[in-house]
Amino acid sequence: MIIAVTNAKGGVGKTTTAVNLAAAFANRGKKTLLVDLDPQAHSTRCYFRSDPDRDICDFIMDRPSQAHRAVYPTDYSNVDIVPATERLSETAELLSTRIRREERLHRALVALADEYKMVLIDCPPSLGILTYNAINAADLILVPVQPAVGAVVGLESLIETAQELRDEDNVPYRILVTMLDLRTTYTNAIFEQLIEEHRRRVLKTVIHKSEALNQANLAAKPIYSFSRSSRGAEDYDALCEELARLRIPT
Amino acid sequence: MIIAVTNAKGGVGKTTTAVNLAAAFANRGKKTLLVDLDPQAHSTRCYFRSDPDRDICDFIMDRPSQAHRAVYPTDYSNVDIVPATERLSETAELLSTRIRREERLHRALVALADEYKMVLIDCPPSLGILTYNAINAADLILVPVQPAVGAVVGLESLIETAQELRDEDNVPYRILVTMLDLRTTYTNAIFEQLIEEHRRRVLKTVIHKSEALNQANLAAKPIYSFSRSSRGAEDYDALCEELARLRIPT
Ligand SMILES: Nc1ncnc2c1ncn2[C@@H]1O[C@H](COP(=O)(O)OP(=O)(O)OP(=O)(O)O)[C@@H](O)[C@H]1O
Ligand SMILES: Nc1ncnc2c1ncn2[C@@H]1O[C@H](COP(=O)(O)OP(=O)(O)OP(=O)(O)O)[C@@H](O)[C@H]1O
Ligand SMILES: [Mg+2]
Ligand SMILES: [Mg+2]
Repeated sequence: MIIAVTNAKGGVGKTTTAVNLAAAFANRGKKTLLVDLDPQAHSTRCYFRSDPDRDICDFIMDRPSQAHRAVYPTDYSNVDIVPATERLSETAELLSTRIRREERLHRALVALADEYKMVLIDCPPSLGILTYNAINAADLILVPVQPAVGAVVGLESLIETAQELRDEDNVPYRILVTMLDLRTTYTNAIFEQLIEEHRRRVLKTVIHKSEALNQANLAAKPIYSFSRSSRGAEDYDALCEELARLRIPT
Repeated sequence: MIIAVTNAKGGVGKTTTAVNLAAAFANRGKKTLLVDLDPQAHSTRCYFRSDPDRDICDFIMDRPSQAHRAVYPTDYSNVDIVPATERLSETAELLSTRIRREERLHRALVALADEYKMVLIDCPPSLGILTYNAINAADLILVPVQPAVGAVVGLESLIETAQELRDEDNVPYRILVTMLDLRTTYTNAIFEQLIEEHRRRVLKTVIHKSEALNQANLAAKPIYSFSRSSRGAEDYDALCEELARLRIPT
């Protein structure tokens, strides 16, 4: 299953989700590919320490038959990566003028389809050509949403964009509530109201605010290499279970 | 003074800072212009409720003599706004092919220079053509930084970009620590170490994590219209004082 982890809003937990879901699936024996589609390369730093010869730019721009050359194993068993570098910004600009510019990631992933049980795509905080590529490639569009400002407004424009890109009315998306702070009851109540119309798309699993998750990110490690018994590790395990049982389309 | 509020990292408090600093300066009688440079238009929603005839796209793309036509008063005394809309994404793409594409915002602001004591530019979470325009236009580059992942890595590439764009070694930037949570002592300690080499650029004022600030954002209001006696309001007042006394270049 190809999962695009996307939300144009910044800092809502896309990278934390992509990094830790990849590890969670890997822990269950599923061969997993993490595709870093963000020029800021934050998920890359959790799995890859050197300068890659080839990277996401080559993965997208080369012929699909060459895509595998930009895939690297990592130290984390069952996780491979297509690493990002800052030259991805430039590639995104070049991509804007290319034929089939919104489908290139999809074609590269199709070429690798049989090798991976799970593919996780970490998207940048923007609704642009990179995110369009992820939306087109995805079997499931996973939208981390923080109980906070603009959560729903951004969501609706994301869904409209996905409908247009994929030419389908019923886009396969799910909402993941992230960074839930049980203390902020007033904010959470407002958020509950705002999210009501998307209720059946909201996953049962909620990722709670967890300092261990934040520190694991600072240490550039998946939560399972940092604090296996933390709330954050439990939450991503539960999410992994729920997604594994998911049957899409809705 | 023209202040660009920028950081490619998502969710670090750029919008919260632009919105509340604008109000803080306005409260002190300074005529202030808020320029929303983010296609997600989050700072616009705190000051502007209708569909503007002209917006930031016109402000950037038209001749400088026409720039004033995209400026609107708001209900907040002393705050005017150049509102953003989602068509700014498209404009950013068109802008990539235009002459002097990195200087257009600067030229539009020069045309309005005498009318405003303060100009605050809210930037999107990316290091691209829109942020380049803000960096070029700025007297001060204000970088909100959250004690968290990637804080310093992103900072260094931002400074390098600014040096190249402005052709100066000594870029006028300051770091604003945001969303400081006094409970997360371990994270804060790590962050202290990481930020050490930028020590003299870090502002004395720190913005603490404050639920009132988050709720004010949810309610689409500046903190002063929402909870005047909150910690968040105090912090942005203190920041306003510190910036008003700032003498740049360093
Ligand atoms: N459940 C959580 N509990 C505590 N902190 C978290 C949690 N999830 C993420 N964070 C922290 O919040 C910040 C933003 O998270 P993250 O980088 O994953 O978001 P993002 O959506 O990928 O951001 P961007 O839009 O910049 O790509 C990081 O500092 C991260 O460590
Ligand atoms: N000091 C604070 N205390 C508590 N919450 C805050 C604070 N500052 C910002 N927030 C909240 O954190 C989230 C991110 O803040 P904000 O939108 O200002 O960041 P941003 O850098 O503009 O994000 P983006 O990169 O998406 O433009 C919002 O939900 C906001 O309400
Ligand atoms: Mg990210
Ligand atoms: Mg913002």
